Amino acid sequence: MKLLIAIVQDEDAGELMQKLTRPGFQFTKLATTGGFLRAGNTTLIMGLEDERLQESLDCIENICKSRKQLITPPIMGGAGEVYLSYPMEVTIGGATVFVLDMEQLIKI
Amino acid sequence: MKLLIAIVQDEDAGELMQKLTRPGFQFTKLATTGGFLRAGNTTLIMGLEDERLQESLDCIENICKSRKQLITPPIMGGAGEVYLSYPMEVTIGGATVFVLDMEQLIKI
Amino acid sequence: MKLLIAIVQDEDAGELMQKLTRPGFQFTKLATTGGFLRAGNTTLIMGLEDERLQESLDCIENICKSRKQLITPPIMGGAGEVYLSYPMEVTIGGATVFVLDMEQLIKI
Ligand SMILES: Nc1ncnc2c1ncn2[C@@H]1O[C@@H]2COP(=O)(O)O[C@H]3[C@@H](O)[C@H](n4cnc5c(N)ncnc54)O[C@@H]3COP(=O)(O)O[C@H]2[C@H]1O
Ligand SMILES: Nc1ncnc2c1ncn2[C@@H]1O[C@@H]2COP(=O)(O)O[C@H]3[C@@H](O)[C@H](n4cnc5c(N)ncnc54)O[C@@H]3COP(=O)(O)O[C@H]2[C@H]1O
Ligand SMILES: Nc1ncnc2c1ncn2[C@@H]1O[C@@H]2COP(=O)(O)O[C@H]3[C@@H](O)[C@H](n4cnc5c(N)ncnc54)O[C@@H]3COP(=O)(O)O[C@H]2[C@H]1O
Repeated sequence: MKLLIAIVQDEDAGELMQKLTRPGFQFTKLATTGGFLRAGNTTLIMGLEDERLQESLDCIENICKSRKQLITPPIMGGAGEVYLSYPMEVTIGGATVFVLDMEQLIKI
Repeated sequence: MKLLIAIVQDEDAGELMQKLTRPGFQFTKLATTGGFLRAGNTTLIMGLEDERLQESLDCIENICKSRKQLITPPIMGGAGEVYLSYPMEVTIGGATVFVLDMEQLIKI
Repeated sequence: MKLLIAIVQDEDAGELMQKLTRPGFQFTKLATTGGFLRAGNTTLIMGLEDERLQESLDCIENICKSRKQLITPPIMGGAGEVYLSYPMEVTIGGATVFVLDMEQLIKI
């Protein structure tokens, strides 16, 4: 069994959930926040059989798109001052997926 | 060491947390959402020693009960239309538990 | 690759996120709740290369501090009564960190 943890953009989450549900994938949704941009995103945790791993990754790749975002990050000065740096463009990927080996999936 | 991720129904969460606390289990609670029913549920993450695994599963089995729920799922049509299907009964299990091997549990 | 799950106190979360971002660590933040004190805390999930594990633990140790908290836990009586016990002091550690082996980290 595998445990997938997929961090996706909120804009793709709804469509991804529909795409995964139809072929019978089961998953749980967490409302999370990106560590760098501090913006809300969506994390799906999904337990699945080894043989369905590629199929689930295909769903994610099919739906989740890279996007660019312009940010003006504050620069934290030494004594608590904050400076504004130049605007910079950040690319947020379609999805970041962690694949872990799962010893047991128990339904109680 | 093992990492347990237990997805349980909100109705059982409070009682389960009390049941786990008394014998000294430690855990962290996440407010999550079921991917299919889109209803709120509770996920507990629990690091524990291998020898206490069965005891924790017994607590979960003792408290968490299966429930039936009637839903009328929308059917998404091809061009964005939404149709109402017949009401259907879904069984939500007491708990879904993932058991993962944990390399280290570090207290800082 | 490793997956780190670090449960830290809210008071340290902001500073820890800055400390981790500067050397290029990437992580996702979850708003969580401690199972015992039922108070809000912060969980960071971080996928990283094996060779950077110690560096990330050093960041956490550097920022996250133990704190004491006085609580008066309710005692749940047999038939639903609640009694107040004596105030007791609980030490909340700087951080609880789970280290798991991650099979794959996939960027889509
Ligand atoms: N320390 C840093 N220095 C400079 N630039 C940085 C950076 N951390 C992130 N970025 C950039 O900002 C984008 C958004 O990151 P954020 O942390 O908000 O949101 C992230 C985070 O929530 C999650 N994520 C990505 N890699 C992760 C990892 N190794 N562990 C945990 N979460 C991760 O996926 C979201 C999208 O990540 P993605 O890599 O596509 O896109 C990232 C990356 O292009
Ligand atoms: N392999 C897995 N990975 C991650 N999380 C998992 C999981 N298996 C179960 N869960 C979590 O546990 C909740 C209860 O699942 P259960 O299978 O008992 O009860 C399920 C099942 O009877 C049914 N169901 C779920 N997904 C379905 C699907 N794709 N097609 C048809 N029925 C589905 O609806 C009930 C509620 O599902 P919901 O998704 O709202 O809520 C799920 C989900 O949050
Ligand atoms: N093995 C594990 N698995 C999952 N999450 C874990 C964990 N160990 C710790 N945590 C998380 O880290 C927080 C701080 O735990 P710590 O052990 O430093 O500090 C703990 C500990 O000193 C004490 N405590 C926790 N559970 C206890 C229990 N069952 N009986 C007596 N004292 C307990 O209360 C403090 C706050 O606990 P709280 O549960 O509110 O919050 C916990 C919990 O969210």
